[in-house]
Amino acid sequence: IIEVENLVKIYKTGDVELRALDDVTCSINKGEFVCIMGPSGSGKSTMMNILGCLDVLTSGKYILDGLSIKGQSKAKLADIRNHEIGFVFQGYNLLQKADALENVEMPLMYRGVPSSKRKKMAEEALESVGLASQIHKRPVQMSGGQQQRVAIARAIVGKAPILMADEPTGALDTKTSVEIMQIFTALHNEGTTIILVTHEPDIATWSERVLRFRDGKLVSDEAAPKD
Amino acid sequence: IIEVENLVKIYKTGDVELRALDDVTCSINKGEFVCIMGPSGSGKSTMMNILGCLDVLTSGKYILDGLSIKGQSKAKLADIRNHEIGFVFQGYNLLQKADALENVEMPLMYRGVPSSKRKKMAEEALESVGLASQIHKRPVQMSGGQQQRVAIARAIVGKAPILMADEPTGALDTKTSVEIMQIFTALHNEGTTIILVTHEPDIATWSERVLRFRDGKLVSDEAAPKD
Ligand SMILES: Nc1ncnc2c1ncn2[C@@H]1O[C@H](COP(=O)(O)OP(=O)(O)OP(=O)(O)O)[C@@H](O)[C@H]1O
Ligand SMILES: Nc1ncnc2c1ncn2[C@@H]1O[C@H](COP(=O)(O)OP(=O)(O)OP(=O)(O)O)[C@@H](O)[C@H]1O
Ligand SMILES: [Mg+2]
Ligand SMILES: [Mg+2]
Repeated sequence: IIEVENLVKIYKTGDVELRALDDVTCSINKGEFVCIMGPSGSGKSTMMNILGCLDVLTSGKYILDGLSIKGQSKAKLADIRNHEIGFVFQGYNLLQKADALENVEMPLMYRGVPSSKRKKMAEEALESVGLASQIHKRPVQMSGGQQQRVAIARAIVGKAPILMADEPTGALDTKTSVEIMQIFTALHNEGTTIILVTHEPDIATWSERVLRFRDGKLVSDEAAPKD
Repeated sequence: IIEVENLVKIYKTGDVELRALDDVTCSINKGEFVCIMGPSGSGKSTMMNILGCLDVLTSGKYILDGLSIKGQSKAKLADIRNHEIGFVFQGYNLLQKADALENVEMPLMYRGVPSSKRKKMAEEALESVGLASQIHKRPVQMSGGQQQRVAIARAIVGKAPILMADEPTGALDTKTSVEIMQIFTALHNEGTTIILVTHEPDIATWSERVLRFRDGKLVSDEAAPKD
């Protein structure tokens, strides 16, 4: 479902050019559960942002579900994001002025889901991540792990075919992390393709395959370690 | 150095009153290395914000280095924060318009440290957390773990007697986390009192004592687990 070929992403800071992604080639099949790992600054979020159609590649190819992403219009990319991909951001990216329920309803609003159905789906998503009592709070009124779970609820509410999650358990205790991974596993069993960035080897054991990055390069592609 | 007695913190959301901290009593000695653990939403950051003089308690006592914190003026609290405490926020709280170097210089600026000395100390702090090549980048140009390390550098640059860190390794890979914990251990050996919130049992083994929270209550106070 995802094919990446010779992917390069360059950032310029002043005169300095940094190859945040350096000639990455890999493919992910429909329904796979893949983990991306690597040191801080190795290019994981940059990779996720390009796969999630949130950022443009500098050179190389990215084919998503048969469609070449390079050169697509902003409107087309937004359309793909709204229908094909559920995305959990490393920094959550919640709307500060909206409450948890409104934040989770957002992707459904973009798809034109009617208001009462939208509200019910959002409530169920928040309940599934343990936030039933928090739905009318704004992000600033919530703990770090609660905000992270709102971001997760927003990414799963639409049951998009691809779930991309950038360190979704970073702010969560072990018990809550396991509950989230159980939700992801259930989605995977229903056919969702999952791409998850994590630093934690325990989390990686829930996936089938680990792609390791270092200094913008893909350095290994192996079966996930077992428990 | 820190004494807390019957500490209560209540948040009101609409008509709902939440006891984010519920009758907490404990004391921390000068030079101790303490970990605070507990589930998401259990009150850890709320506790840190009160200890760090960033938030006011609803009722109870908080004595810091012999001084009763309740009722102190905003100016006095700011003064204490600038001289006594280095604080790593769970959400980093970096100035988005300033670069890494300027962010780390901030606490030294508040203390009136002259510009050239300030710059040198900030560079050394950033170098110690592995960010020598990132000092002129703004937060939005950095990875999650790099931003977290800028927040850490800012908290240690002034060598304040108390270091408070709210999940300082949440966005870091294992190797980088170990480097950070080695820095904290070195500071501890120089006499710094350290209070660290973490979800990760591996990080807790670096401390001497673990305070566990659940639903705003302090439920256990024990020696840290060994490796
Ligand atoms: N400004 C606020 N208004 C209302 N409720 C709040 C506010 N800040 C925090 N809370 C609530 O207080 C409780 C404790 O929050 P706190 O941030 O201390 O948790 P935590 O233990 O740090 O969690 P995490 O591990 O997720 O960071 C949570 O239920 C949270 O929703
Ligand atoms: N907008 C930008 N401008 C300049 N450099 C950037 C920008 N965004 C990211 N970078 C750099 O690209 C490199 C890769 O960043 P990326 O966010 O992909 O790392 P990461 O693997 O997700 O790290 P972490 O585990 O810390 O989140 C880093 O060195 C970072 O500083
Ligand atoms: Mg990242
Ligand atoms: Mg917290």
